[in-house]
Parts: sequence; structure tokens; C-alpha cells
Amino acid sequence: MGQILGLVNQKGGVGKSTTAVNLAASLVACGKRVLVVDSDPQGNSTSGLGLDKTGVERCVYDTLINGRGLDEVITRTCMDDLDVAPSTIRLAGAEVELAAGDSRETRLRSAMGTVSENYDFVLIDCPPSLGLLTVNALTASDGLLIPVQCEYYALEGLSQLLHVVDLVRGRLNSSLEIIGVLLTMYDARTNLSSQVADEVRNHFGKTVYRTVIPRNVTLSEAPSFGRPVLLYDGRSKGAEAYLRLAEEVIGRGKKG
Amino acid sequence: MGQILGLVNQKGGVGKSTTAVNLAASLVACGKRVLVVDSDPQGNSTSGLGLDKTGVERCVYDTLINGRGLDEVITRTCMDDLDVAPSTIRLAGAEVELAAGDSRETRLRSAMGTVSENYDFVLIDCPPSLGLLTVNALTASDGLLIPVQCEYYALEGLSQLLHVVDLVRGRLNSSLEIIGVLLTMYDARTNLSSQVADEVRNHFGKTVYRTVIPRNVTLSEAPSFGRPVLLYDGRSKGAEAYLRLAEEVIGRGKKG
Ligand SMILES: Nc1ncnc2c1ncn2[C@@H]1O[C@H](COP(=O)(O)OP(=O)(O)OP(=O)(O)O)[C@@H](O)[C@H]1O
Ligand SMILES: Nc1ncnc2c1ncn2[C@@H]1O[C@H](COP(=O)(O)OP(=O)(O)OP(=O)(O)O)[C@@H](O)[C@H]1O
Ligand SMILES: [Mg+2]
Ligand SMILES: [Mg+2]
Repeated sequence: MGQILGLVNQKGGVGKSTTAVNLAASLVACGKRVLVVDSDPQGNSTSGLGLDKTGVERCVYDTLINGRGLDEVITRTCMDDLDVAPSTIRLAGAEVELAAGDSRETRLRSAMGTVSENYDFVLIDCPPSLGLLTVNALTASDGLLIPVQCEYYALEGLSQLLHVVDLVRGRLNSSLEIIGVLLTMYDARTNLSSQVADEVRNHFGKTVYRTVIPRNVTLSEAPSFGRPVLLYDGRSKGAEAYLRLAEEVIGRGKKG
Repeated sequence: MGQILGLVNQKGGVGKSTTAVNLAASLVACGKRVLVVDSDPQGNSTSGLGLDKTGVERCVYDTLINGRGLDEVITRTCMDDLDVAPSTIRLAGAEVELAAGDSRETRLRSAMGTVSENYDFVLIDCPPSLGLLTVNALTASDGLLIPVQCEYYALEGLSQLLHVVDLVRGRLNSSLEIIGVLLTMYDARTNLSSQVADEVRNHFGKTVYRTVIPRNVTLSEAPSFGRPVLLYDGRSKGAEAYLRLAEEVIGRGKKG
């Protein structure tokens, strides 16, 4: 039974998509089967895994609005054992359409069906907002992985995010827990990064992953080749960090 | 009659709030009176201008949902001639409440009233989405300033953004134009930055500001002191870049 992990943070540009793509590839390198669900209309994790969005026919929009099962939209990526439920520009209309319909928060969970049994991990990439696309991911997830950029502004939205997680746990998904908080874009040359990292560790304690993702240019270059950093430059600091993270995520994985 | 500029881009973390705060301060340094309207529930530009959000009573939420005029929520900042219509956590509920009401796209424009006559520039900071908070800003604006981070993923969402701008121009705000595209977080040490910059210039031509904002740590340190970079480290490359940008923005300002 695979663990379903939502990658959430409404602060923009903190590394949600980069983590979805590179953690997925690293988990595969550790022998796991992984599915990435791209719930962000921007479709960055879809293109980061090598898909040409203009060529994609079925996408996550079809599961949320047209009632298709997630298994009907899943497609292969540039790596074996790594599949993706892609996003296209059509998803941009979903937020408003969901608001007008019924069971608007549970569509993704229903569409998931037994799909997670075919994978060891399912990673859901979310847009930078706390709207219905993200709430669907929170409702469908077993646990959450919260990327936090080592910057001052990134601290401000965390209490809002935790508030929404509590609401969803109370009304829609009672077993939802925060599996880990991931420090991203850590720049060892600045005091700011270590100050923010200390603040996050004070607040979240052991929930913060030991692995810290450094700011590393290979992580921003790899998407332009449609490859996870492991396939673009496997010896880079960025690739090494995500491999270490994968081992930690497996260690905290589902028991039994 | 002040020019109302919306800072929009649904891609997260591209420098919308950083530009709102620092362009505003630089315009003031050039002798202009400026208002920043913070339409993002994260409230980064509110805290970046030195306000303690927990102490704020009236905010943009009150203009969008409770029918108050924008002039009733405006407050001073750490700089003379620079005012802000702040955001608080209450704004997080606005998107859903707007969707349920009438004239949901034009509330900010109505609330603006004659406020823009008291300023030379009004800058509206937007959240990283194309939902109703951003559409309200597009409807209320004379023109748009689009920050684009010099990274590959930042290119992907531009066509969606332009599509929404066209829709708003067609149905809600016929005089809306793109005043400028701003390249941000340019890192001269990487090929990626110059490749992305070239691509953006090929697409937008002269609309791209000559001023390019470099990646500069003072820009991410200044918010933790609640100060624009001009007051935090006025001789830094970040401060100099936003001063040059202010001169360009004034040059492209309203005629007459
Ligand atoms: N550790 C890193 N080092 C250097 N660049 C990084 C790193 N992580 C992410 N990036 C780059 O920073 C930008 C933001 O990352 P990303 O798009 O993954 O964030 P996000 O949270 O998914 O953004 P959004 O909120 O728009 O969905 C991207 O251009 C990405 O390539
Ligand atoms: N030129 C720059 N150099 C270095 N850091 C920068 C620069 N511009 C912005 N930053 C930092 O990058 C992060 C993202 O910038 P910012 O928050 O302004 O983007 P945004 O588009 O407003 O994000 P959101 O989409 O969440 O609203 C912030 O932590 C900010 O301090
Ligand atoms: Mg993303
Ligand atoms: Mg912002």
C-alpha cells in the first residue's frame, strides 16, 4: 500500500515542484515505484519529468471535473518505475468549476481509488495557494511534506498553512499528518539561511528532515532538459541531497 | 492622476512582493508619492514595509468584502510619502467569499474611488494565482508590471497569464496594457539566466525593462528588518537596480 504525500506550501517558489520531480526520481533510484500527481495548472512537474504538455490528452483536470479515474490519466515519464498524472492548461479552469459543484473537496481522493496500491509512493505537487486544488490534495493525502525556502518571507505563511491543515484534518481527512518539513535553497554563504533554518527547527523540531537541500544551479538547469537532476548531473550537490532525502522519506514511510 | 500598476505573475516566488516594496521606496526617493495595495493573503509586502500585521485593524479584506473604501484602510509605513493598504490573514477567506457574491471582479476598482488621485503611483501586489484576488487587481489597474524570474519554470506560465490579461481587457478593463516586463534574480554566473533573459526579450521586445534586477542577498535580508533595501543597504546592487527601475517606470508613466 503506497504512501500518498502532498507537497504543499502556499508561498510561491519554495521548491514544491523541484522536490516532486527530484524526490520521485531519487525514490526510484532506491528501488521504489513512484507516481507524481501534478495538481498545479502551471504544470512544472509535468514538464520537469520530460512530458510535452501540448501533446498530453488526459490530465488531472479530467479526474477532478469529468469524473475519470486517476488510473485513466497516468502516463510514463523519462524514467522507468516513475509515472505521472499530468497537468495541462485546462486545469486552470478547475478551481472555479470545483467551487460550483458538489463534493468539491473529495474529488481527487475518489479518483485515486486503488491507484496507490500500484506504487510505493504517490507525490502530489500543489499550486501556491490554499484553494480547492490544494484542499483536494490535502484530502487525498496520507501525509504532507512541506518545503520551506530558507528566506524570511517564507516563514510568514506557515501559520496559515497549519491552520488549513487542521481544518482539513477535522472535517475531511482525520488521519492527515505532517510527515516532514524540508528546508530548501539553503545558501551556506548567508546568515539569513541559517537564521531561518534555526527558526523552522525551533518551531517544528524533529519533523524537520535532517537533509537540507542547498541552493544549487543544477536544480534549476535540469528542468530545461526535462530531466530530474539525477539524470542531468548525478554527481551534483543537488542530486546528492535529494538521494539523501529519499532515504529519509523511506525511513519515515508507512509502517506495515 | 496617479498610475495604477498591478504586479502580477501566477508563478510563485518571482519577486512580486520584493518589487512592490522596493520599487515603491525607489519611486519615493525620486520624489513621488506612492501607495502599495497588498492583495496577497500572505501579506509579505505589508511586513516588508515595516507593519506588524497582528496590529493591523482594517485591511484590503474590508474593501473587497465589507464594502469599505480603500481610503479607509490606508495607513502610513516606515517611509514618508509611502502608504500601504495592508493585508492580514483575514484576506485568505476573500477568494471564496468573492466567488459567492456579485460584481466579484470589480470590487477593488470600486473601492479605489478617487484614491489614486492622491498618489503618483499605486502598486498592487498580487498572490501567485489567477483567481479573483488577482482578477480584481487586473480590473482596477491602468497597466501591468510582470516580474519574471530568470529561471526555466518561470517561462511556462506566461502564456496563461497573457490569456487571462486578454480576457480581462475584453470583458472588464478595456484600457489594460502591459507597461513592462521585469527580469528578476538574474545571476550573471549562470548561462541559464542569460538564456531565459534572451527568450523573454525575444517574446516581449521593448516591453522588457532595460533594468535587470540581479540576485542579491540584501534583497532577501531587508524584509527581516521590515525595511525596503534602500533603507537597509542603500549602496547595494539590489538597491541600485530598483532605483534605476524607478526612473524607467517614471519615464513610461502616464502621459498627461
Ligand atoms: N535547491 C535549489 N537550488 C537552486 N534553484 C532551485 C532549488 N530548488 C528550486 N529551484 C528553482 O527555484 C525556482 C522555484 O522552485 P519551484 O518552481 O520548484 O518552486 P514551487 O514551490 O514549485 O513554485 P510554485 O509556487 O510556483 O509552484 C525554480 O526555478 C527552480 O528551478
Ligand atoms: N533579486 C533578488 N535577489 C535575491 N533574493 C530575492 C530577489 N528578489 C526576491 N528575492 C527573495 O526571493 C523570495 C521570493 O521573492 P518574493 O517573495 O518577492 O516573490 P513573490 O513573487 O512575491 O512570491 P509569491 O509568489 O509567494 O507572492 C523572497 O524570499 C525574496 O526575499
Ligand atoms: Mg510548483
Ligand atoms: Mg509575494
